[in-house]
Amino acid sequence: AGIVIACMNQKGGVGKTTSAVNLCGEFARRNLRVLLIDCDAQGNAATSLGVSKKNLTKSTYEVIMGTEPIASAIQPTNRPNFDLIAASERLSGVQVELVDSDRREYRLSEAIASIRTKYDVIMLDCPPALGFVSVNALAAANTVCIPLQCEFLALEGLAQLKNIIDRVHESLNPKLSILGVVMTMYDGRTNLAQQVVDEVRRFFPVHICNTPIPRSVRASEAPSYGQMLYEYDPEGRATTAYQRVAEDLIVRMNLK
Amino acid sequence: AGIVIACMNQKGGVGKTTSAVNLCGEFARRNLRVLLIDCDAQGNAATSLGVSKKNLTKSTYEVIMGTEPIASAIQPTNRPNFDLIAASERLSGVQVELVDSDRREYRLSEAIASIRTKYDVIMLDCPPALGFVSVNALAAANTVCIPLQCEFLALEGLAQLKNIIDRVHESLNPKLSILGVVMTMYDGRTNLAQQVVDEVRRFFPVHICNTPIPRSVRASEAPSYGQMLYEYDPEGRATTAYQRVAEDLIVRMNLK
Ligand SMILES: Nc1ncnc2c1ncn2[C@@H]1O[C@H](COP(=O)(O)OP(=O)(O)OP(=O)(O)O)[C@@H](O)[C@H]1O
Ligand SMILES: Nc1ncnc2c1ncn2[C@@H]1O[C@H](COP(=O)(O)OP(=O)(O)OP(=O)(O)O)[C@@H](O)[C@H]1O
Ligand SMILES: [Mg+2]
Ligand SMILES: [Mg+2]
Repeated sequence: AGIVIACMNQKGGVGKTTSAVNLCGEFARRNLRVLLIDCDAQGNAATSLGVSKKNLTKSTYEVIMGTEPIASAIQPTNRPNFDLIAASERLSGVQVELVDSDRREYRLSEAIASIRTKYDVIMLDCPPALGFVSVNALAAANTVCIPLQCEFLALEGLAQLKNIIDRVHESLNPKLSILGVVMTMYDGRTNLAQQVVDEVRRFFPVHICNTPIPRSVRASEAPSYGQMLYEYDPEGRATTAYQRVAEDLIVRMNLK
Repeated sequence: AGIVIACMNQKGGVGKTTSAVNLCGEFARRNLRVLLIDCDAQGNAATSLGVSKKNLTKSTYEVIMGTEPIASAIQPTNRPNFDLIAASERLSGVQVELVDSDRREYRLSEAIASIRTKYDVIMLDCPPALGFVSVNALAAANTVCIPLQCEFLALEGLAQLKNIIDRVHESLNPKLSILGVVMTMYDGRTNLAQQVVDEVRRFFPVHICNTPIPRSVRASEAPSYGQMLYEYDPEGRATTAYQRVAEDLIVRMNLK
């Protein structure tokens, strides 16, 4: 049954959506059946894939609230082996709406259970926060992929992120592990980027992926065309870096 | 009495902390008395200013919970006219802890009321979310400063942000207005940046600031030295751009 990966980091703008979309694209091209679930009310995953959010009545919100069966919220992305559950603004209200509800942390996990055998990988694109939706994602996940921007301020939240993963592992989900740390927006022009990578290697020696994703203007342009990197910039440096990371993660998950 | 500015955008990594810190620095150098309140559990404001968070027992969390008087949480930044209330990880728990509490949206507003006359500007650095703390900040604010990254995905959340500002204006805080939209990380190498600026000018014709902040490696290095831009890179393009924006905002607030 499918491996559930939470793509998470509470620091904003570090490349969670870009990593989730492009790693899923690379997994799907290698014939893995992939489902991407957007857990962020901003809904950037659908946009990045050129999937319209007009008339979106069945989204991650309805799945977590339990008002629609998860299977009915699944839509195609027009790439083979690659499905999506899009997010809408409504998702930012679930924390308050479910505050009194029993087993609220397991809503996503229980919903995913019914479709898990249809996919090899289920990726959860998380919001920049450690709130209710992120805890739901960690409770549902087998493993966590941590995109980390090669910038100084991105280091600050690492201990807190590790702490919450440990707490969820102890209380809600004993099978939770860390799959990998993906260094993003690596800018070779500055010493700082390498210093950040060295620091992260000390913090996550086993989990850090060896290939950093370089900062690339084309990576920030691709979403405006609704295209993934291998579609928009097939020979680009960020594209080949994501391909190497995808192959690394496939080996770590024993999916080869 | 002091003008309260919420520095806000639910999109992550768009330059909220960088803008809050550097605009405050420029206001303080022009002899305005400034207080920066970090409303983000990541606590990047203190780090950006070289202020230690060791033994931080009086932070934004205690202020919102009401367990410490706000005056006791104020600390100096070693720059004249510039004080700080730092944030700690504890802040990410307030939404659940205060869910049953009366007038919970007004906690920050009521706390600020007692020190408001000591400052000309009180800046609130918000987290990348539209949750409880952000609503508290909007309820306390006179006006909103919106940093907006010149990238395609940053456009997606604009309508939602405007929507929540309107809703808070109607229900919690009728005096709330928009002070300005600051375009950040403008990269002249790509057409996309100018297209984003043009789009934002259509959406916020009156509020957009004319000077975009250029993308600059030195801007991302300054926090690692605990320095503001005018201290780390006094002649830099991002530094002079923030100076122009600060002067523009001072005129808009009638503080000249
Ligand atoms: N390697 C890269 N080089 C340059 N720009 C990039 C790269 N990866 C992502 N970007 C751009 O940086 C911005 C932030 O990336 P993205 O939205 O994926 O981050 P995120 O962590 O999902 O943000 P949020 O915290 O808001 O969910 C986007 O505009 C994206 O297009
Ligand atoms: N003009 C700029 N040029 C280059 N890098 C910048 C610029 N402004 C900010 N940065 C860097 O971009 C990253 C994101 O900026 P910052 O942390 O201020 O954004 P934020 O919106 O506060 O993020 P969050 O959503 O996590 O609170 C930081 O590493 C910062 O140093
Ligand atoms: Mg995202
Ligand atoms: Mg910030």
